[in-house]
Amino acid sequence: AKQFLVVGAGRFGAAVATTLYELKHEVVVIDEDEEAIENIMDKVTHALIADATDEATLRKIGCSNFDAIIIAIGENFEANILATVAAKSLGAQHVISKAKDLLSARVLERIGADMVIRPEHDMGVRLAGQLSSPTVIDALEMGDGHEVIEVEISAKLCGRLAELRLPNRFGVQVITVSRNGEITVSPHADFVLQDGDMVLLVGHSEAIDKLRTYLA
Amino acid sequence: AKQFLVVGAGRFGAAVATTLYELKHEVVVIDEDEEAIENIMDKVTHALIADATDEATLRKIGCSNFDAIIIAIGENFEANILATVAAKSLGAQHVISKAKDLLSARVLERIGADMVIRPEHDMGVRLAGQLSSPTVIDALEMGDGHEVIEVEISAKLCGRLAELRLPNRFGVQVITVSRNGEITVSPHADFVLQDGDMVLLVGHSEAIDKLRTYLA
Ligand SMILES: Nc1ncnc2c1ncn2[C@@H]1O[C@H](COP(=O)(O)OP(=O)(O)OP(=O)(O)O)[C@@H](O)[C@H]1O
Ligand SMILES: Nc1ncnc2c1ncn2[C@@H]1O[C@H](COP(=O)(O)OP(=O)(O)OP(=O)(O)O)[C@@H](O)[C@H]1O
Repeated sequence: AKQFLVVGAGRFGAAVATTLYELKHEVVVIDEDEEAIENIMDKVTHALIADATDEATLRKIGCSNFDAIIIAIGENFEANILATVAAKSLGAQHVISKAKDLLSARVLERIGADMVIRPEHDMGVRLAGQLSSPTVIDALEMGDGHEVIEVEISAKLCGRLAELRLPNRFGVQVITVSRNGEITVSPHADFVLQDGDMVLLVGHSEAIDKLRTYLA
Repeated sequence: AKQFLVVGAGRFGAAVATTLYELKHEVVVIDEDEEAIENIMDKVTHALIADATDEATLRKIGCSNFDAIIIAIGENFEANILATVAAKSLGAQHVISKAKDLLSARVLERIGADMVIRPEHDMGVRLAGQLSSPTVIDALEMGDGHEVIEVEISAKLCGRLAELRLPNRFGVQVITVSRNGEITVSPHADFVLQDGDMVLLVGHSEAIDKLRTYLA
């Protein structure tokens, strides 16, 4: 189990804190609003009413003991900046800050936040990706330039794998096929893809893009 | 290319609209705020100043012509409800509504929204999942109860696949291994996993959970 500090128990901060606690980690939450602390105190390890911009408070809590610190303050940008700077200077390994817009995100990156999240914007981009190609249900980018996509088979991809020649035409390989709850890993060249099969394909990101365009 | 209507050009709505337009779809945006429309009009197909609760306006735009309608109004819950109801009654195929909290989400589901998103909450849950098991870099849930996870190999999973016996011990199979930019699909039983390899594993969701607990 790991230890996390969450600063700000708004909708985003509270969701991070309670989910980490459900996953059996130790979670400390601070917020200057009494009501926010009352709502969360039985769902995390510790919840304290405190001002995150007060360096003495952060020093007492011990920033360097946490695997990550999440600064989930939105509207009060000055408080977000001060808390992020204080956490980094007190030795926090990994600081993740929420930004309310692109400009704030740029400033937070420059002052040392290890990761910056814009919940509304990032969620909007993710939804657009899902709506854009419904045949591509989900995708997973691997760190090395390869990508895996989950595709629901329609007429364009029905038939024997040997005849579809996906590696030659696109540079992608089928790694699993799932039909009626049964999964086949590394299907043979004689396997016949049918309408409605859920298939995982892997390839270089450019190859996957070529396939996405063909399917759109 | 598909057609989308986005109601409300706040941070979430604007991100959905501009991303769909960049992916070459037709996007119409309406918002009652002139400044929001000015900021977005050169990044989408059409942007109109209008009140989304006015049924005559929605009838003129033609709700049933869109592949999906995204109602991205947050604070003004009454407007969100009225726009969602009007869109469904005018024949919209797929209505996605943003909710500002759990209670609003429940109401929107009951009045007919096909999908409800809480950007701050949903992003918080997603971040917690990523922080909880850093060895599990990403995951993809397949519709049929199977899941694929991307794991960075550490001491707990080093060694020959035949000796690790992952299918017997956890019910999971290695489908790809990526090392220094080279990807191996369906590795042989003699393949030796090394520290730092990026590996994709597939299995039933319960089996993947067992592995996640072992790795945490
Ligand atoms: N200096 C501070 N110290 C501690 N907590 C703070 C400080 N400033 C703001 N907060 C808290 O941070 C929380 C989140 O603030 P924010 O302005 O992002 O609200 P929000 O928009 O409701 O957040 P969300 O969009 O995640 O729901 C609030 O509960 C607020 O009390
Ligand atoms: N009846 C309406 N008709 C059209 N647009 C509306 C209506 N009511 C609100 N809006 C618009 O919806 C947009 C989003 O409203 P919301 O209250 O969610 O703002 P927000 O919190 O800034 O959104 P986000 O969190 O996505 O940035 C605003 O630009 C607002 O002008």
